[in-house]
Amino acid sequence: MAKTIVIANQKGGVGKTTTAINLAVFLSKDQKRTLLIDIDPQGNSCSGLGVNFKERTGNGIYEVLIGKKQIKDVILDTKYPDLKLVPVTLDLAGAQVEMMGFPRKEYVLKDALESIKKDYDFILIDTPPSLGLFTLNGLVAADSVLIPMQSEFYSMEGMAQLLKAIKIVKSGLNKNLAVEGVLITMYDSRTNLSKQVVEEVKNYFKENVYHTVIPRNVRLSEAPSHGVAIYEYDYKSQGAEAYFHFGKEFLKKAGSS
Amino acid sequence: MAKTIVIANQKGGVGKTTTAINLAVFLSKDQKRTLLIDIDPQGNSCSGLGVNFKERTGNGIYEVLIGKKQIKDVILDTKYPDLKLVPVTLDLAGAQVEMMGFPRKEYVLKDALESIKKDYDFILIDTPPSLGLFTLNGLVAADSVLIPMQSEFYSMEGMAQLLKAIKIVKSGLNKNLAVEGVLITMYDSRTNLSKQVVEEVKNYFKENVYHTVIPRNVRLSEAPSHGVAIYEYDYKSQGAEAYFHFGKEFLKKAGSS
Ligand SMILES: Nc1ncnc2c1ncn2[C@@H]1O[C@H](COP(=O)(O)OP(=O)(O)OP(=O)(O)O)[C@@H](O)[C@H]1O
Ligand SMILES: Nc1ncnc2c1ncn2[C@@H]1O[C@H](COP(=O)(O)OP(=O)(O)OP(=O)(O)O)[C@@H](O)[C@H]1O
Ligand SMILES: [Mg+2]
Ligand SMILES: [Mg+2]
Repeated sequence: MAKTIVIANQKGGVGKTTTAINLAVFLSKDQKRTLLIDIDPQGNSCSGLGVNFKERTGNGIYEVLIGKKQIKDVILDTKYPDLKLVPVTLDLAGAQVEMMGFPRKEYVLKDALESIKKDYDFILIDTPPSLGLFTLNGLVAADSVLIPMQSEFYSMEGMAQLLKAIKIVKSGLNKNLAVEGVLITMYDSRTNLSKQVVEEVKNYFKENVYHTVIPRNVRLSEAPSHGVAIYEYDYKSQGAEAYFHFGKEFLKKAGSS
Repeated sequence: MAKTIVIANQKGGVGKTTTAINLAVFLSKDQKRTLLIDIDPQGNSCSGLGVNFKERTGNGIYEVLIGKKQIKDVILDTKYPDLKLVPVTLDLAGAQVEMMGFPRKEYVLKDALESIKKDYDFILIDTPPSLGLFTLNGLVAADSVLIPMQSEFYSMEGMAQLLKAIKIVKSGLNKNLAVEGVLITMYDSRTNLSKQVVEEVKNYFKENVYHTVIPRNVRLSEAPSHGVAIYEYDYKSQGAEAYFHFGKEFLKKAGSS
């Protein structure tokens, strides 16, 4: 049975998509059958894996959420044998209003995943930078939440809101929701700010913070324009090394819980 | 009569708030009566100016949007004499669902601003990283849109969606909406990626792109933790110099249109 993990943080640009893609590819290279679901209308998980807009018309998470298609009919292959992708189509942006009237609007993704969970070891869900209906669907469908956290001042500000949202979901819609872990991203060892934020994050989240810290590394921001994960783009880079260590630490922690 | 400018880009972490704060302070220092409205539930424009969560209960943009308060009753002073702030309260996150049933749900902010436009030279609106109802209210209330654009691959991806949303608003809800300009942010002259994106942005937006480019500069990310704009935090930094030049270029362009 798949372990379902939602990658969420309503602060924008903290590395949700970068973590989703590089973790998903790491897991698939470790022979874990992995499914990546992109539920962000921006579709960055798709474009970062080389699946462009044109290939995504009419067959994506939007059609599944409004009940037009089964999830198994929209799953795409990727360059990586053990990694499959559920793309987002541009129409998703309008779905939030459409879904407001659904009786089980928070459970739509969870219900859709029931039929395929047995086919995968891990299901990752990339979410948009908001606490709206799509992220809510991710939190309800997931076993746990992976929180990428940029080492910057504004990131700490948003933590209270995110934890409040997780608590609300845990008290009602998804009683089993746990925090998988907090991953510090874009760390710049030359700045005091990064060191201060890391200290605060460790005080706040204690053992939930991964030991691996992802440094700021331009190769990570170049890889998506080539449609590959960091390991293919530049396996010697600091970014590749960090996401590789994170993958191992993630498996050790996730595998045991 | 105030010129109203909405700062928008649904891609997360591109420098919307950093631009909103540093432009608002620049304008106020140039004796322009300026109002900054924070309509992002994260409230980063507030915290970046030293207005913390506790000071914002019960008196913010949320109360205005649901009709409980007049906008003039929630305007706060800031450290800067000619800069006033409309804060966001935490309840805003829930307002989107509440407002779905309003007859003029896209015009609520525009209507609220009518009564105070004569008191200001500029009104700036900081928006969340999405194309939801709050950003839509900003696009309908504004005369023009200022688009901060990070020099990264995913930023270009989102441009088509943003321009489509602007076009839709222009065709119906706000016929006068114009593009004020595109500001390139977090530029790193050492990387090819930055150069490539800038090239593409200039091809795409032509004379709408500001000549001033904001470099990546850690002092910009440190300033908000002190609750001041970059000019006070470190006026000799590259970040202060860049936002100062941007302010002048902005006034030249905005003043003349
Ligand atoms: N460790 C890193 N070093 C340098 N650049 C990075 C790093 N991680 C991500 N980036 C770049 O920073 C930008 C933001 O990252 P990303 O898009 O993954 O964040 P996100 O949280 O998914 O954003 P959004 O909130 O818009 O969904 C991207 O251009 C990405 O390529
Ligand atoms: N030119 C810059 N150089 C370095 N850091 C910057 C720069 N501009 C902004 N930052 C930092 O990058 C992060 C993202 O910027 P900011 O929060 O202003 O973006 P945003 O578009 O408002 O994000 P959101 O989409 O979450 O609202 C912040 O931590 C900010 O301090
Ligand atoms: Mg993303
Ligand atoms: Mg912001």
